Amino acid sequence: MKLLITIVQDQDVSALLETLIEHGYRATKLASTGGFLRMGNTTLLIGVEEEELDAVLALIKRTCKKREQLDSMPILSFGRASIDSHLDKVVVGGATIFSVDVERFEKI
Amino acid sequence: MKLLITIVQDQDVSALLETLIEHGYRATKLASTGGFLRMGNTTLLIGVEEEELDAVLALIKRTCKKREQLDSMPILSFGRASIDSHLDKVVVGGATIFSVDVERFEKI
Amino acid sequence: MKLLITIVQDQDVSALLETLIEHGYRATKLASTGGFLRMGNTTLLIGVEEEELDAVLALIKRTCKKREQLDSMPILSFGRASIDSHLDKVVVGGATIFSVDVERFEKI
Ligand SMILES: Nc1ncnc2c1ncn2[C@@H]1O[C@@H]2COP(=O)(O)O[C@H]3[C@@H](O)[C@H](n4cnc5c(N)ncnc54)O[C@@H]3COP(=O)(O)O[C@H]2[C@H]1O
Ligand SMILES: Nc1ncnc2c1ncn2[C@@H]1O[C@@H]2COP(=O)(O)O[C@H]3[C@@H](O)[C@H](n4cnc5c(N)ncnc54)O[C@@H]3COP(=O)(O)O[C@H]2[C@H]1O
Ligand SMILES: Nc1ncnc2c1ncn2[C@@H]1O[C@@H]2COP(=O)(O)O[C@H]3[C@@H](O)[C@H](n4cnc5c(N)ncnc54)O[C@@H]3COP(=O)(O)O[C@H]2[C@H]1O
Repeated sequence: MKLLITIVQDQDVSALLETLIEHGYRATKLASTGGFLRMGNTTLLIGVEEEELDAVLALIKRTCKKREQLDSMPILSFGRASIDSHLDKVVVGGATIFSVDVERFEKI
Repeated sequence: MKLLITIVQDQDVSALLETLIEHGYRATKLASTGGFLRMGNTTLLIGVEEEELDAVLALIKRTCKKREQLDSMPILSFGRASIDSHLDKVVVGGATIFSVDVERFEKI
Repeated sequence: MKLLITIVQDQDVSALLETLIEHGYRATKLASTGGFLRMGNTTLLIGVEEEELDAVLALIKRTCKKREQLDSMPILSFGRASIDSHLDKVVVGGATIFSVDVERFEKI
């Protein structure tokens, strides 16, 4: 069993959950915030069997899109350094995925 | 040190936290949502020493109950496929527990 | 790649995020609650390369402070046992950090 800790943009969550469920996968949704843009995003916990990992990653790739975030207000703008004007266009990836090994999985 | 990522029903959270604390265990609570039923549930992070794992799992088993969710509106009902009427009764388990190995634990 | 699951006090979050970003690190913020004091705190997910781990831990140590929580109402006070009066002062650490190994890291 592997646990995918998957950070996606809010706009892709409902389509991603729907396709995961249709394929019989399970997921838990946590509301989160990006550290840089300080905008809301979503962290999904997706527990999958090892042999399902590639199929789930393919579903995520198909559903989650890269987007350009215009007029972003990254965290630095309130800090010590004034930000460079070219930061007004930040590309946010479709998904950031950490796969960790699950030593023990229990359902009660 | 192991980290238990434990998804439980909201109704069991306060009893579970109380019994964990009484036994000297520590936990952090995150509000979450089930991917299928899209109902609120709770994800607990519980960091325990390896030799405490079985005792903590036993506490979770004693406290968290299976429940039938009637008239559920699983995610598919808004999707392409219309859901089968027998889905109006979904059994939700007491807890789903992922135990992952903690390579390094620091308290500052 | 290691994933640092880092629980900090709300008061230190914005300074910590700012210094992480300035040093080129990335983080995701999750609102959480302490199991004992039932007060809001913050759980950060920080994915770092293994050779960056010590530097990031040093940043966290510099930014996150221990604090005394006065007149706390730990969870037991609503439970079966009435709490001992000396619990009216609880020391909350600057950060609790679980470092887990990331078997596979993907950005889409
Ligand atoms: N220190 C920095 N310097 C310059 N540019 C920076 C930066 N931190 C982030 N960015 C840029 O801003 C985008 C949004 O980052 P944010 O932190 O708001 O939102 C992030 C964050 O919530 C999460 N994330 C990405 N990498 C992470 C990591 N290593 N650890 C934890 N969370 C991560 O995924 C979201 C999307 O990340 P993505 O990389 O696609 O897109 C990032 C990246 O293009
Ligand atoms: N694709 C699917 N097809 C048919 N039935 C499905 C399904 N996904 C979920 N169910 C059923 O619906 C119940 C509630 O799922 P939900 O996703 O809302 O709420 C879930 C979810 O938040 C979490 N969870 C369970 N397995 C997970 C996994 N492998 N990865 C991540 N989260 C999981 O634990 C909660 C309770 O799960 P539990 O298995 O006891 O109970 C599940 C299961 O009986
Ligand atoms: N069963 C118990 N008996 C006696 N005293 C107890 C206790 N549980 C907690 N405390 C004390 O209360 C402080 C706040 O705990 P809380 O659970 O609200 O907030 C905690 C919790 O959210 C998290 N945390 C700490 N250890 C954890 C673990 N092993 N697993 C999961 N979360 C943990 O970090 C926050 C700060 O923890 P820290 O240790 O610095 O500070 C703790 C500790 O000094």
